[in-house]
This record gives sequence, C-alpha cells and structure tokens, in this order.
Amino acid sequence: AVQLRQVRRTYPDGAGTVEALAGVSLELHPGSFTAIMGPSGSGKSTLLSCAAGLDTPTSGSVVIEGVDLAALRPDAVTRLRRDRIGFVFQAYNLVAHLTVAENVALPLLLAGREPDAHLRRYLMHAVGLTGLEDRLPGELSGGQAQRVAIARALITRPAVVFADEPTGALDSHTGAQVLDVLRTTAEALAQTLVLVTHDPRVAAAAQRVVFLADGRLAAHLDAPDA
Amino acid sequence: AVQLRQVRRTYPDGAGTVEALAGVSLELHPGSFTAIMGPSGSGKSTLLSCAAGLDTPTSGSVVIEGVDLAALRPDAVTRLRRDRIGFVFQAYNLVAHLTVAENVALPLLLAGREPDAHLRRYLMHAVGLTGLEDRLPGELSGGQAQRVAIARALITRPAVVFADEPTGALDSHTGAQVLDVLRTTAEALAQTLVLVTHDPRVAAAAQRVVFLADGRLAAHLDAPDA
Ligand SMILES: Nc1ncnc2c1ncn2[C@@H]1O[C@H](COP(=O)(O)OP(=O)(O)OP(=O)(O)O)[C@@H](O)[C@H]1O
Ligand SMILES: Nc1ncnc2c1ncn2[C@@H]1O[C@H](COP(=O)(O)OP(=O)(O)OP(=O)(O)O)[C@@H](O)[C@H]1O
Ligand SMILES: [Mg+2]
Ligand SMILES: [Mg+2]
Repeated sequence: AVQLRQVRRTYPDGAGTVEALAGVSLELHPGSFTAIMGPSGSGKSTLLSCAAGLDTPTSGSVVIEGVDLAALRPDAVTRLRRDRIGFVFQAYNLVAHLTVAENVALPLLLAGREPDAHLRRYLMHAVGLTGLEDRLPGELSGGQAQRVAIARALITRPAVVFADEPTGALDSHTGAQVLDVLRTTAEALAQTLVLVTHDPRVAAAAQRVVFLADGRLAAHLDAPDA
Repeated sequence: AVQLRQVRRTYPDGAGTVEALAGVSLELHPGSFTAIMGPSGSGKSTLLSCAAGLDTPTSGSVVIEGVDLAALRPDAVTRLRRDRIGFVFQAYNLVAHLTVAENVALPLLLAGREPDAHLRRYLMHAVGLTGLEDRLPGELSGGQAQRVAIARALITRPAVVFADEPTGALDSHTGAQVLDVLRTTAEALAQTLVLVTHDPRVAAAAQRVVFLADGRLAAHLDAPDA
C-alpha cells in the first residue's frame, strides 16, 4: 500500500543541518498492521508525515497505492490524502470553533461525500465519546480530544490509517478500547494500519514493529504468525 | 503545602451541568510526592488546575502554604503562582515565537528575578535537550516540547511542582530520565511534587497514589515506607 525508498528529510538548523530522517526504506503491505517505536526525537512523526504525503522528503521517494507522490501536483496529493488516508496527529489538530460532531464529520465534507451519521455515531460510541457531540475542543479533556482525532481519521473509511501515538493521553482501559477500535476497523475494512507508539501493548498487537533511532530504521520484530 | 477541601468544579453543558470535580478533599504535605491516576475525563487536569490556582472551584476551598486562595485578589494569586508554583501543562503551552532557551527562562523573567543560565543549562541537559536552545517550539518533536515545558516549570525552584502527564509523549528511556530529574530536584529542594500520570512507573515512584473517577477520589495507595 505504501513504499518509502531511501527517504531523507533534513532541516536547516543555524549553520548546520538536522537529519530528521537519514535514509529510511520501508514497505507497508496492504492490510498490514505496523507499529513504529523509537526515542523522542528519532524521526517517527516525520516518517509518518512523509509516508502520508503531509510532508515532502528532501530526497528519496514515497509511493502510495502505486502512485509516486513526486509525480503529482499538490492538489492531486491533497485529493489522494483526503480520499484514501486517515491521519491522527500527535497534537490532534482539531478545529477549535467546530463541535466534536462537526470535527469528526469534516473529512467527509471536505471529500465532497455524503455525511455518514451512522458511522459517526458508531465510531464515537466505540471510543467512548457518546454525549460529547456538541462540545467544543476547548471543553474536552486531553484524552477526549485525542479520541475525537481518532474518530475523525476513520470516518472516510480510508485505505491507509496513520496514527501518531494514538493512546498517548489515555489510561490503560481507554487505550485498550481505542486499540480495539483501530484493529477491528482495519480488519473489517482491510485497511493498512501504521501506528507510532511508545505503548508496548499497542506494539504487541502489531504484526510488525520497526524501531527508529537517529532518523534510521535500526531493527524490526515480526509477530510469530504474522 | 496544599489542601483541597470539598472542591467542586462544574461546567454548564447544554441544558445540564458537567461535574468535572464532584467534591474532592486532598492533603498534599510539604515535601511529599503524590501521583494522581484515573480514566480519561475523570477530572485530573481540572484537579491540578484548581490546586495550582489556575482555575477557581465552583465551591470548596484551596489553601496553598496556609493561604486560602479565595481570600486573594487575582493579581495576588498570580504572584503566588509565579513565585511558588511550577506547572507542566498537558498541552505544554509553550510560547511559539520564543526560542527553547527563552521559553525555559521566561518564568524567572516574569517573576522579576535574575536570569539563572547555570540552572537553565543544567535542567536542559538533565532532560536531554542540550543543543536545542535556539529552536522554536514548532521545530521540536512532541516529546522535546514536553521536556521544554518540564525544564520551564523547574527554573524558578518553586515550592510546589504540578505536572500533568509529564511523560505522556516520551519513550520509556526518556521518560525514566525525566522522572529522575523531577524526583531528584524535588528531594534536593524539598519540593512538593504532584504528578498526574497514566504511567505505572511514575506512579510506582510516588509515596502516595490517589485515584480519581467521575470527579471523586475513589481510592489511594501508600508506598510501604512512605
Ligand atoms: N469547558 C468545559 N465544559 C464542559 N465540560 C468540560 C469542560 N472542560 C472540561 N470538561 C469536562 O470535565 C471532565 C474532566 O476533564 P479533565 O480535563 O479534568 O479530565 P482528565 O482526567 O484530565 O482527562 P484526560 O486523562 O483525558 O486528560 C471531562 O469529562 C471534560 O469533558
Ligand atoms: N523545523 C525543524 N527544524 C529543525 N529540526 C526539526 C524541525 N522539525 C523537527 N525537527 C527535528 O527532527 C527530529 C525528528 O522529529 P520528530 O518529530 O519526527 O521526532 P519523534 O520521533 O516524533 O519524537 P517524539 O517521540 O518526541 O514525538 C527531532 O530531533 C526534531 O527536533
Ligand atoms: Mg512525534
Ligand atoms: Mg487531563
């Protein structure tokens, strides 16, 4: 579903250069469930942004469903993301002046598709947010805001779901609930699931765990029956 | 150091009322290390904000170092917070247009005190941020931003340190490093340390763990030799 080849992403930093990604090659097969772990600052969020077409590599290529992103105009990348990709941001990025229900529904609206009130209710119930439909993001707890971001990422039934530390703000019970929603939805819809996590229980549920260090893939573990 | 007595905090919610805190009484002794755990949405951030004078209870009292916050004018509460309290926000709340070094130094500046370049260097080194002094918050990873917020909370050598999920964005190694800084600083300066956490290793380091559920304290655990 997604292939990264020798992806590098550097930033200018004073007189020098920061290598956020120093040459990452990764194959994410259709229907697979991959966890990405690594120290704070190792490049996980950068990797996810490049893989989802939210950021452009300094060099190397990203191919999504057979399409090389470098060959697309920016508006075509935007359409591809909107139609095929769900993304849970590390900082959630909810729209402050829209209600929870409006935030969850927004991707469908932006994709020019019909609203899906049934799926929205199902997703909100599945992540434990029933009753919070009319709240504004500023009226939510941290973990509630995180769960809105998760429901929003799933509303378009995307082909690929990227999530950046989706259980970071959650207690173990709620975290397990969210992991369950992501897993079962991915299985039901044959989605490709890519989760950045510091949470060993999330990693334990994946078919493959890859480890990032200093912008490089350092190691990987495959589940026995993956 | 801090006493909460029957603290309630409600919000209007449509036609009804949300009880974020439903009557919490808690004693935080000078020099103690308390962890607060509980499900997402159970009132932990609200409890911390009320205890630190950042939010006003709907009813009940908060007493900090013998002073009832209700007896103070708002500017006096602000001065008390600035001089005696360090606070790590769940969303960090860094100043976007100031560098990392300026963000860490800001509380001293606001308190009208002399800069403390030595302590700032020490704290940044202790949380693993050396070399990032001139970055802007937008040029940091999530866990790096969290660690800036932690260094900032400690720069004034406050009497009481409140931290809302200070290891939430950190891998286990960096999280242990941060826990160490908080613990050893608190012991060295005889600080009162109050950490909201979902992380069992943080809870295991505390002298007391209190559990919040639906805005009430449901239970507590004391370490054997606390
Ligand atoms: N402005 C508001 N209006 C209505 N309800 C609110 C408002 N702010 C917070 N709440 C509610 O108060 C409750 C407690 O929120 P709080 O942020 O203290 O929870 P928390 O325990 O810190 O959760 P988390 O672990 O997810 O950070 C939540 O149910 C939240 O939705
Ligand atoms: N605009 C920028 N300028 C300079 N360096 C940057 C910029 N943005 C990110 N970086 C650096 O790139 C590196 C990778 O960042 P990234 O956010 O991908 O890390 P991460 O693995 O997601 O960390 P965390 O677990 O803390 O979220 C970090 O060292 C970060 O400081
Ligand atoms: Mg990150
Ligand atoms: Mg909270």
